[in-house]
Amino acid sequence: MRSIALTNQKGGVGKTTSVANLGACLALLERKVLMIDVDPQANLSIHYGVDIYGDRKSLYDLMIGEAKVEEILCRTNFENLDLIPSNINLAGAEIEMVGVVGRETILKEALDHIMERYDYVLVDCPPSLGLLTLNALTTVREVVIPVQTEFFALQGMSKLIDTIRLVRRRLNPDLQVTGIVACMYDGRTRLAQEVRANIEQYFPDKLYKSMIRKNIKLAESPSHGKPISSYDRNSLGCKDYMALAREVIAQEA
Amino acid sequence: MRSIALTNQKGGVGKTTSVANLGACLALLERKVLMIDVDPQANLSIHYGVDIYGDRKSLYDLMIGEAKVEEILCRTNFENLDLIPSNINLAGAEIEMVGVVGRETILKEALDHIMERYDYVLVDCPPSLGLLTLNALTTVREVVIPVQTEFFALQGMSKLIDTIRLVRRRLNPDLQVTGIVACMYDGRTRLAQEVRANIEQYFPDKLYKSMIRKNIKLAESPSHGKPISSYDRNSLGCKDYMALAREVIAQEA
Ligand SMILES: Nc1ncnc2c1ncn2[C@@H]1O[C@H](COP(=O)(O)OP(=O)(O)OP(=O)(O)O)[C@@H](O)[C@H]1O
Ligand SMILES: Nc1ncnc2c1ncn2[C@@H]1O[C@H](COP(=O)(O)OP(=O)(O)OP(=O)(O)O)[C@@H](O)[C@H]1O
Ligand SMILES: [Mg+2]
Ligand SMILES: [Mg+2]
Repeated sequence: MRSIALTNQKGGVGKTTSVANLGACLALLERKVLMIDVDPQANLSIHYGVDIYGDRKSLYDLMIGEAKVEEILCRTNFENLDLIPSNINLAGAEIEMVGVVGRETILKEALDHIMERYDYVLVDCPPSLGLLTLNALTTVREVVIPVQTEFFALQGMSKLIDTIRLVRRRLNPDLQVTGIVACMYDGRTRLAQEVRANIEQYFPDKLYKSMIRKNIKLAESPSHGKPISSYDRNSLGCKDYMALAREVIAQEA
Repeated sequence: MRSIALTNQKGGVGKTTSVANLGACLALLERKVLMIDVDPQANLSIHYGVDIYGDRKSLYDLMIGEAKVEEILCRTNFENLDLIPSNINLAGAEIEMVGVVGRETILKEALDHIMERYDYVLVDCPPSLGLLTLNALTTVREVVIPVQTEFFALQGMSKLIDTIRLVRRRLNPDLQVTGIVACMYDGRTRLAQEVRANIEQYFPDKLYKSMIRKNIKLAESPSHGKPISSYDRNSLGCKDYMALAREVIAQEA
């Protein structure tokens, strides 16, 4: 079982789009996949058509001990692909957890026993390095960092790497950054090429060869409640995420 | 004096780009402008070339009472344009403030006496609705919401409007949403047109006529430590932010 958090405190870089579509592509390649939405904005849950405004229990209820995993686990319409949804109540957890003993390990404790049933567990994080992201980093063994190839992309990376190191030292000795994925890549601009070259210099061997190009179909698919592999199988977006999925699988060896 | 928070908990929608460039354009139109960076990622500070890794005191020190405003206020290289920078220490403030009495009003108390010296105070917020954003919403009288014309844009708006209503009722009776600005607009895509039509339907009279089109120069200018008006005065990005600045000024009447 591989467990991977997709995190980057910079907003709007492609975290949710990557979990939603990498998850679907891994499932198409016959891996059993669980996606977990740890963002109170619940964009991943929305991406898969979950009604986040209803009174269905979600990740928040699990973290405060008012629901079991089995009650909140959703089967998506796609084979080999399950989802643990979140909703806006999760925003309260950050403040509510501040005083709890072992506050960074609540998620791991709640999920540990079911993660073994999957080949891949992918976690979508909010755009911050607060308690929810710390819980995600304590629950998984791998981190994949989506970056937008724009100027602010590299600014936050050192803080993110520091946080990962701290979590590894104090909470989760197995945690490793196993990849960086360039999202919304537009190879025609000099800026994107420069930022990409910078990432390769600072983080040699971490940047996946597969880059996710800007593709409007990827921005349209969430409004249909589907991943790209179902919304438009022939799009560039789907080709790119399938290539990424194959590259992620190739790391299994 | 007009005080405006640019906030949206959705990440990467153009908050920082809007504060940086609307601020610069208002200054060119002879308004005295103060920009305040309330995001621990300090992208606005970086956008203006502030060294956020040095030991210069910043917003965090002001909020914990270890610096006066006069010590942290920066003059930018641009006339009529000042900046209160932040840095990563500010991330600690969220957790440190949880138990403080009147925790949402710390920023207002620290800034009240200097805001009167300006015609416009623009506040850049982090991508969340936590204590830092609540402090910003308690300090200003107006909210402008940058939205990216993509599917997830409308998802978070109801939570944002609820939070603004709550702050108005409990902490800041003057708080009003005075505008919504469409950022990174690409009029060629059906998705952008649909989302824009949705915004106009849900929030009649709030959407500024001036839309900020996608323009690579806007993404390049932060790496030069300058606003668009100085980096490329003839770019579409500069024309769009100048038009927005004029529209914001026209609301003064
Ligand atoms: N490769 C791509 N091509 C075109 N649009 C994309 C691509 N990847 C993501 N998008 C769009 O860009 C926006 C930001 O992406 P997304 O929401 O996945 O980022 P995020 O990092 O999860 O954001 P947040 O920080 O708010 O959680 C969304 O509207 C999404 O549909
Ligand atoms: N109109 C535009 N055209 C092209 N690029 C843009 C435009 N507006 C913003 N950008 C770029 O898009 C990215 C996101 O913008 P920005 O950082 O301003 O958003 P934000 O809402 O402040 O993000 P965060 O949620 O992380 O604070 C940046 O790389 C920025 O340079
Ligand atoms: Mg997201
Ligand atoms: Mg920003």
